[in-house]
Amino acid sequence: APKILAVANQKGGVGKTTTAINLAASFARSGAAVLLIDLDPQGNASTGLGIAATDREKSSYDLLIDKVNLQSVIRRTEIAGLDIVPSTVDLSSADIELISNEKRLSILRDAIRLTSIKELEYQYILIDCPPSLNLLTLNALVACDGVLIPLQSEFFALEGLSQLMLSIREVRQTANPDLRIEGILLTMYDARNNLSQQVETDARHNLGDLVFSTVIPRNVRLSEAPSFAMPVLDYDPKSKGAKAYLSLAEEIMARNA
Amino acid sequence: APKILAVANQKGGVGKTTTAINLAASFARSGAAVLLIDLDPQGNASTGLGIAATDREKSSYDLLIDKVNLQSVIRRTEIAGLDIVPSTVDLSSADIELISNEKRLSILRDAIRLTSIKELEYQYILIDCPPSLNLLTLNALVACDGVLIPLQSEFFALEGLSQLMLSIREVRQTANPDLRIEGILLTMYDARNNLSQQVETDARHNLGDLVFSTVIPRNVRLSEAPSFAMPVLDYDPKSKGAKAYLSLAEEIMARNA
Ligand SMILES: Nc1ncnc2c1ncn2[C@@H]1O[C@H](COP(=O)(O)OP(=O)(O)OP(=O)(O)O)[C@@H](O)[C@H]1O
Ligand SMILES: Nc1ncnc2c1ncn2[C@@H]1O[C@H](COP(=O)(O)OP(=O)(O)OP(=O)(O)O)[C@@H](O)[C@H]1O
Ligand SMILES: [Mg+2]
Ligand SMILES: [Mg+2]
Repeated sequence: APKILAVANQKGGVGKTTTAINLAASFARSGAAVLLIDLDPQGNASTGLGIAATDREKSSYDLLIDKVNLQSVIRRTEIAGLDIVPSTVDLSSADIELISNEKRLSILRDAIRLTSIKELEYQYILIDCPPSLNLLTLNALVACDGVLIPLQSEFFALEGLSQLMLSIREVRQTANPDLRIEGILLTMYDARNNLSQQVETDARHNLGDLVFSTVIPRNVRLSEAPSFAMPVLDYDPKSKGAKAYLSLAEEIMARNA
Repeated sequence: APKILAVANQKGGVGKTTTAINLAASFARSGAAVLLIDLDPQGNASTGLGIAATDREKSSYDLLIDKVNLQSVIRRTEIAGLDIVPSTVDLSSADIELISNEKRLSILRDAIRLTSIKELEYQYILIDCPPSLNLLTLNALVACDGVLIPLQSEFFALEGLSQLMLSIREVRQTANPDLRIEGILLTMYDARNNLSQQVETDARHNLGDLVFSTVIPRNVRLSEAPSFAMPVLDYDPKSKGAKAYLSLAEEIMARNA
């Protein structure tokens, strides 16, 4: 069965989408079959993988609201081995539209599980979440096996972490007993900057092994790549950003071997 | 009457809170009486101005959900001339709690307007919004005179701008006819980086005078200041970040003179 990872953190701009795109592409580069589900109404992961905003007839909105079959909203990307379920801005009304649905927290889980596993020959399914602990992120937490938490090496980013950990525990106790933290990923790390070093020391001290040994450095090639609609692995394979995400993929694959 | 500015952008991590805190402090430094309303459940603006998470008995949650008087949730900060309405994580359930309230979009506007203007001797009221176009941000758009849009000098940030402009137009047509865009503020600008220059060129070309002439440079002192619970003006008054926000305050005051 595929390993389902939600990339989540309600703090904005911490590198969720950048991690979802480049980790998915790194898994695919190592030969795994990967599906990326874009659950953010901003649709940055879809854009970053070359799906134009006008070309998203079928999207994660249909999956959650119209309960269509997962297979019908999956499409190929330019990257071999990497498929995507794109998102549109319609998704931003999901909270309101699903308010009276008693099973509103497990719609995504059921959509993935209903599809016969034989059809879903993916080794990894990644879910890119919006910057909020809303119904969309909760659906991802209920559907997934593990949560990957990008942690920007900044003061405000640390502040939100305990709230996120509380929400994860609540979902584990009420809806998804197998939910665990896949790991905490330090992002936009700048070795010359005290704040980054301090955040890393604090995180490793308080969270120990939960923190990945791989650290993603601040690297302008990571922020340039999406404007060319490609992962950094294709945009600049020799960059520090590309190497860091490949090493993250290896670290996760080794943990799950 | 006070000038009410919402600091909003659904894209995460673009500098909303950093702008709300430091612009408010810069207005106060120039002698204005300022109120900052924290409408983000993350409570970063409250933390950045020294209100501990355990010390927020009265908050913007009470204002929206229990409809208490605005005066009762206002408190002083360490900064002369700057008061705050702090926020707590309870605010994250506002969408759901207010779903059946027909006037749910104008609760904040009514709370501000109900308070007799004589009592509210503020020249500026700033509202820090969460990274979403949800009920909290819509309340800010309905309550305010102008929207200040921080625009990170990055590709993904440009992508969300047209959606935000559409939402602003919709609020102007349905709930707040006087709503206008106070300005678009380039943030985390790095003059050595092509992407920053490109975003600036695009923004000034497409949006013209809407873009403030003041640009906020990427400056580590801005991200260090909140860990000392103070605006950058007090943490490092000679820094590029402090000078930039003072110049923004002057630019806005001159536009509104
Ligand atoms: N390691 C990095 N080095 C440099 N820039 C980065 C890095 N990671 C992400 N970025 C850039 O920082 C910005 C924020 O990253 P991203 O959009 O991935 O965060 P996010 O958490 O998905 O944001 P949101 O909360 O809006 O969904 C983007 O413009 C991205 O290109
Ligand atoms: N000009 C700047 N230079 C350097 N760092 C900055 C600058 N502006 C903001 N930051 C840092 O970048 C991070 C994101 O900024 P901030 O939290 O203000 O954005 P936001 O839009 O309020 O985020 P959210 O969407 O989560 O509310 C913070 O850690 C902040 O300290
Ligand atoms: Mg994102
Ligand atoms: Mg903020």
